[in-house]
Amino acid sequence: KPKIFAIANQKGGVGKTTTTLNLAAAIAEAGFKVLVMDLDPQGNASTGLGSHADAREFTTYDVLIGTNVEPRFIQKTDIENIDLVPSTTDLSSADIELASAKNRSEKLRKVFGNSDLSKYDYVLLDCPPSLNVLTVNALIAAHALIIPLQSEFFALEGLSQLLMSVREVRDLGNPDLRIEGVVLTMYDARNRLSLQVEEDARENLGELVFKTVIPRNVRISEAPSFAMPVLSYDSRSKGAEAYRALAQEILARR
Amino acid sequence: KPKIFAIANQKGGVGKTTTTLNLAAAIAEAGFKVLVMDLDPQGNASTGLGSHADAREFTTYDVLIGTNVEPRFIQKTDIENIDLVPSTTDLSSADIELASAKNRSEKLRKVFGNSDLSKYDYVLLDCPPSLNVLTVNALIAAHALIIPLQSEFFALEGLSQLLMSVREVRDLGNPDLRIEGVVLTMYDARNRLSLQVEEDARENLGELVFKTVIPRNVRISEAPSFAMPVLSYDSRSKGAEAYRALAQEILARR
Ligand SMILES: Nc1ncnc2c1ncn2[C@@H]1O[C@H](COP(=O)(O)OP(=O)(O)OP(=O)(O)O)[C@@H](O)[C@H]1O
Ligand SMILES: Nc1ncnc2c1ncn2[C@@H]1O[C@H](COP(=O)(O)OP(=O)(O)OP(=O)(O)O)[C@@H](O)[C@H]1O
Ligand SMILES: [Mg+2]
Ligand SMILES: [Mg+2]
Repeated sequence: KPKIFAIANQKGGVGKTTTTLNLAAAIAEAGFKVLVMDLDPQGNASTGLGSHADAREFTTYDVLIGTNVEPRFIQKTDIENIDLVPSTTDLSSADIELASAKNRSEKLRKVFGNSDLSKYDYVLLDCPPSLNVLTVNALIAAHALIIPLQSEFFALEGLSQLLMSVREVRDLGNPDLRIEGVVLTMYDARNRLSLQVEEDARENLGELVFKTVIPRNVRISEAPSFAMPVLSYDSRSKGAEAYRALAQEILARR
Repeated sequence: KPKIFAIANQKGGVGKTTTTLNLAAAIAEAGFKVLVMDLDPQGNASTGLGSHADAREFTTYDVLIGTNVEPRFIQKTDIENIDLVPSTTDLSSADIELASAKNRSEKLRKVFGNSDLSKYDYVLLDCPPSLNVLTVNALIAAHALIIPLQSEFFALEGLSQLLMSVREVRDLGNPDLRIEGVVLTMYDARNRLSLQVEEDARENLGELVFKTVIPRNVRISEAPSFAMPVLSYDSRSKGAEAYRALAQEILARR
């Protein structure tokens, strides 16, 4: 029943976690139930939702080596309508442990198939900055991919690699994987580079690029140190408003 | 003879490539010979030094699966005193190919041991945003580690993971690995978060933190689209000056 989004881009620091957290918060605020699953061993999405590093008894690691998403793996968060499966650095050993398994890339999809996630409307998968086995598992388990694109030169260079990987994933096991959209992040209208990246992206990707653009906004980067999304930290900030607009674009497609 | 630095941090987008490129440029400007080796399949350091994606016949992949750094693997760049071993996405299969090899983590050190790199004073290894086999190879082959630390909350959270990995690498095979230093990047003195991260870093890490701080500077992020370090793109910019100061701190230790 839930729609499963992977938030992925192998380029580092482009706003994957920030988009996962704040899109989840905006969708939850609109009254829909969201499960966030942290597939990054760094555990930033977990921290950003208020999960303490020493209170993560069960994590995404347990999901990947298990058979289904057991209810005890899921933590409540302080935010209404958002639940979390956190991660710790243990998750980086999933890479090695899954390495020898047959169908190692389809593990997460298989586990979702055995799980009852019907209470959720959306599942958001925060991916690490790599096209490793964790990200590939997310791409195979997901219905659609949301690509945060930082408004910088190196980020644009990485986009073609990512789109090639999407084609490979479709051949590998998820022919129905769609691109929900590309969202420009850390956009600064005074910066020529931002305008150039936006122009290039819209020219090459057209409708795939969300109309909503996420501006560079200091309140967004302050929010994680208070262990909450920017929608809770500073509800009227430009960052919060932008993520609400992004959520509306996605919810309108229901 | 050359001093080998790994520039690493598993957190994405913290300025690893930017520091590799511009520190190399500043050291080269001071008259020392530098070899940059791109260990990131994204190939950003290669692009940043003007290497065209379709002109990378030999790459770091050839180094890792070979026995020594053959002269044909090394490209000249447009910058005096800087040579490059570029990378392409082929490098991400090194992960899988090395997976079954014995001593897979020591491959790069072994290759360096069989190579004549005596014409260089410094070798800089740009690492991907992960603690995978590529980064571990760099940490085992290096004399010292330079850690770019973005002045943001999530970046600080990742630092303790990285320092733990350094301890593991020392046990694993490189007991002499030193931390050359932690360099604060994208620092904005008007932003409370930057001041807080600096305070935390200097309090916990003391002398390990370089005196030089790299400011957020738009000229730094524009330079890669002109395929050159900021020292060439805008020599008098705050970004260029900061990387010169960082180089001076490191060169003074010779
Ligand atoms: N729109 C924005 N305005 C200001 N700062 C932002 C914005 N989006 C993200 N940031 C900050 O930029 C940094 C990188 O963002 P984030 O950690 O979400 O990227 P990521 O792609 O998840 O990184 P990684 O590749 O390490 O997983 C963080 O410190 C975050 O707070
Ligand atoms: N001091 C700075 N001021 C402004 N922009 C910067 C600065 N340092 C880096 N950048 C920009 O921030 C982005 C991230 O930097 P960079 O790509 O060097 O990080 P990285 O750690 O190498 O990323 P990855 O984890 O993907 O390898 C780039 O677009 C770069 O141009
Ligand atoms: Mg992240
Ligand atoms: Mg890089």
